[in-house]
Amino acid sequence: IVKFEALSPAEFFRRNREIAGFSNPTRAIYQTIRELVENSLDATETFKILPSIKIYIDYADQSRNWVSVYVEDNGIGIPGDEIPNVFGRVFYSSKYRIKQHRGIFGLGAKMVVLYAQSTTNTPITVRSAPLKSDIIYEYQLMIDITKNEPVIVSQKTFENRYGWHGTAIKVVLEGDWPKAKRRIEEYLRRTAMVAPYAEFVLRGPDEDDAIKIPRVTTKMPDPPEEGLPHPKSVDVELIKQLIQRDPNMPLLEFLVENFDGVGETIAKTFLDFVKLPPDMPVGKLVNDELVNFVTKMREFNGWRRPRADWLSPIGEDILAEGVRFVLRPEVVFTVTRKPSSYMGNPFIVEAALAWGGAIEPGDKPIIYRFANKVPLIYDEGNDVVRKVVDEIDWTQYKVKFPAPLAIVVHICSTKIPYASAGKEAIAEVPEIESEIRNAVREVARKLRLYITRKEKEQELLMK
Amino acid sequence: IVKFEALSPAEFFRRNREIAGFSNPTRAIYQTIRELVENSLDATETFKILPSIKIYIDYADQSRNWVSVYVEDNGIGIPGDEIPNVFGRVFYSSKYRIKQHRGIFGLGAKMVVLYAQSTTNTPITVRSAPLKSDIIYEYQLMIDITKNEPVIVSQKTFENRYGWHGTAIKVVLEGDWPKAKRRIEEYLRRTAMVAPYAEFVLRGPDEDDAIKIPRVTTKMPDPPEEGLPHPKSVDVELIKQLIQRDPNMPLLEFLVENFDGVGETIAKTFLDFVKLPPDMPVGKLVNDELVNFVTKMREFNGWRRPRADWLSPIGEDILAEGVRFVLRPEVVFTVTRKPSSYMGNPFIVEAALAWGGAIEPGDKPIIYRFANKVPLIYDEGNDVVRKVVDEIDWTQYKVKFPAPLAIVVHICSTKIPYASAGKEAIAEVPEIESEIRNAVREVARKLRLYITRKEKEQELLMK
Ligand SMILES: Nc1ncnc2c1ncn2[C@@H]1O[C@H](COP(=O)(O)OP(=O)(O)OP(=O)(O)O)[C@@H](O)[C@H]1O
Ligand SMILES: Nc1ncnc2c1ncn2[C@@H]1O[C@H](COP(=O)(O)OP(=O)(O)OP(=O)(O)O)[C@@H](O)[C@H]1O
Ligand SMILES: [Mg+2]
Ligand SMILES: [Mg+2]
Repeated sequence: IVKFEALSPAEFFRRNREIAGFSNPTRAIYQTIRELVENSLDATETFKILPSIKIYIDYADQSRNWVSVYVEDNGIGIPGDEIPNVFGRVFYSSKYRIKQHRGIFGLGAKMVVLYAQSTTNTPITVRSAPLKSDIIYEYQLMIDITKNEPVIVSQKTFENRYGWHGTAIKVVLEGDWPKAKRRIEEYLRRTAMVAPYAEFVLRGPDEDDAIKIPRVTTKMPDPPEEGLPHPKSVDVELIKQLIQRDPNMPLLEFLVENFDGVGETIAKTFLDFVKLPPDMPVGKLVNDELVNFVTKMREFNGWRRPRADWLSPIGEDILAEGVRFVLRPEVVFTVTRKPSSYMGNPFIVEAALAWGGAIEPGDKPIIYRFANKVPLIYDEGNDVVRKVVDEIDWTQYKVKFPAPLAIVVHICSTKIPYASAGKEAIAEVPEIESEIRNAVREVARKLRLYITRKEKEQELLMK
Repeated sequence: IVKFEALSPAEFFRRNREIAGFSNPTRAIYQTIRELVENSLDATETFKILPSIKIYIDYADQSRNWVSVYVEDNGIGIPGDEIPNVFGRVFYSSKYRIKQHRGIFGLGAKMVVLYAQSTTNTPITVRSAPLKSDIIYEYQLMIDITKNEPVIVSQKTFENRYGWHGTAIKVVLEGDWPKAKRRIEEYLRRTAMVAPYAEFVLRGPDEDDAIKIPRVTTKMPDPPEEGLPHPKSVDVELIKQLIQRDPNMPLLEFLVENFDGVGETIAKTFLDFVKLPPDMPVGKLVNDELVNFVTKMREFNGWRRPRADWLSPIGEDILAEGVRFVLRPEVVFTVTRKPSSYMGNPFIVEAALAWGGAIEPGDKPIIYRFANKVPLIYDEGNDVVRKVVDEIDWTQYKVKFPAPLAIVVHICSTKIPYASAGKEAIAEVPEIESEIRNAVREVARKLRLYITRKEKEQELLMK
């Protein structure tokens, strides 16, 4: 007898938490901290606030490996009425937009709650004050796993006497801090490499467990704007959803209003190309004509290229400062490539090459990978960046191994094609791979110039 | 202004299809075929039916890269009233049980429908007849993505005149058959390696595109039974759900009825250990007492070890036949290890070592990885099997590279810890890693014995 069942999204991720990175108590505490820190960075830097983030870890019950994790930021806070869903409903997010953020899935904060609840049955405590709010909201929440809904265990408000804004979260979970400590410190150091305008305090449970990462600049990249989808990124479902909003809208207006890279002239040219009248109500587009319309949108080569206003690359100077501070090399070369796109999604690749100084010589380059400023630490074996760097013939750039060489690659996009919900590796996309190759070669050429000049100086000194 | 949204599971996976393996048209047609073939194998072999599976691929519209994929099996079919949810509701499955299956997520068939619908806007056609059914059901279905519900486009029944049973599925999607063809053929060959009792016909769109993989044995492993969770695998949420079913049940009975490895004597010993009365109604277990109960269940060492009746390993003989047929080596050694467990989930590792014959000599062993009889083809770089095989010093086993050596590793479990929803790699679990190491060493020792004997024979011949 075969018995069929449906699961709520919360139940699915409770049972399959490995696919979101919570595979064991060591990795779980690492993933908890990174999901919360990434939310804090999205809530500060995207809004031109210099991030100040505190991370306090304490032993809650050492006999059971229980740790309490506290993360506090000075970000834009969460509106009081949104706090329950933000932490209690899987697939709930403010980042389902065409805009560069670290977050993408609407899952991270919920995985933290699911994992903590499954291991310690304790609620998450959230305190938050939006900008200019007179009130500080405090909730204790759990998830009703069968319904995928928040359960409010307690709720109170305080007068916001000192004009605080931000979010503070406390959660108790089963986690192996001693085993995870190294990775978490490394994660924060790498985060600082690409966000040198952020300050972090990490305070662990033991006396000597404190790390202070100061801000080394107040320069921040311009935050991204919110965009519209590009015609090359559409699929049938998206078009259907857009048509639903106003089926009477004329085709011409539909194209101009809803898509990036489409002005009136271009829209008219496209409508000629597909042989449809500009004033036809878009709701009349159905079945095979609709599919054809979508296919032709992706095929048409007359659209303007996807804009990069929805992106916020680190920038060559800020990236150099971050790499200099963390790796302390003899010299750093950086490049921010021109915007490119894959399937209508704009992306930018940035690379840094650090040489000498405090960098340990190795048999191959040390690699630091980032996607939307998030350090990717696990799963390097499969990642396209490792593949590209290993395929380069470094002797062409005057590098003989062992050599003190580190490569930093950052890909930012409105849609990072993550290979899994744990955000550790990027799926194979040919356009991205080729841009990474170009970026690494560009900084490698700068290194070759530097090495050549140093060799010439050496020769002159010898005479 | 920050705008919050909720997504249905269908919408989430439509937008993030890369985390389920549908990252581009080449990989999408591969993933489509594997999801359907894995469902067909689960519907046959689990019920002692010798699998016969047909896979027909045709060009539906070459100008748009549209292919039609047809998969038919002779399995137990799908009950007529369940067909809509099976294909139209994400997180719907008959495999959310304690039992070894290829399926685990309740997502595969839905991803096929989502991808096809997003690229061609055409419904999936499903025809199915359960065992001994007088009726054949036929549906045309799509998914209402916003609601995560099936949309029945058409529905009919036929008289089942010839007593057919099984399922036939036809779907039209954007897919790059020429690029995917090699990988799909390799996938089928590897599937046959661990299921030599199954027959496959793969017929592509071009004249010469036909592969017939015949059955080479009618011996099948015993199918798994359905089990109960083991106490070491529980978390708080699971216990809460079990308590809900009958809060008045006495603790002793609750333990004996709901868990594997728990008889009355053991249950009494455990209740002494946690100092709780055997007749206490389980619903009285709340808050910290409940969490303590769960923690102690995982800590207690008196449970019987997890049973392997819920598993269905390939078996040393069947595995040898499959490897011999596909790789045509000079010699094969196989081992099926004793059952082991991780976090209360039983698992068995099986390994085969194939040497010489038609195997190409290489600089390191060729690896074939399987999880619950599913070939893992992508993402080898990160997989624990590659790591274990590379760490072995093969000279200890009289192997000098280049050498014609292939290693097959199969892990079967009631819960395979997949690293992502695309089922290509396994997350790191220490117990599994150590069992893989033991299995590979065991077959390596058999190879060393063989090589030593051959050397001695050579010496005798020389004299
Ligand atoms: N510290 C914070 N400050 C302000 N808003 C926050 C904070 N943490 C979470 N949020 C809000 O809650 C939402 C849900 O967070 P969650 O981490 O679950 O998903 P996400 O960040 O959108 O995506 P991802 O799953 O990829 O992390 C965010 O989109 C954001 O709007
Ligand atoms: N060919 C088939 N024959 C019989 N039953 C099938 C067939 N295909 C699918 N099913 C049923 O539909 C359910 C859903 O299939 P689906 O592939 O979506 O999920 P799953 O196989 O349970 O898990 P996974 O997502 O890991 O593949 C299965 O559990 C099974 O009960
Ligand atoms: Mg997040
Ligand atoms: Mg399946």
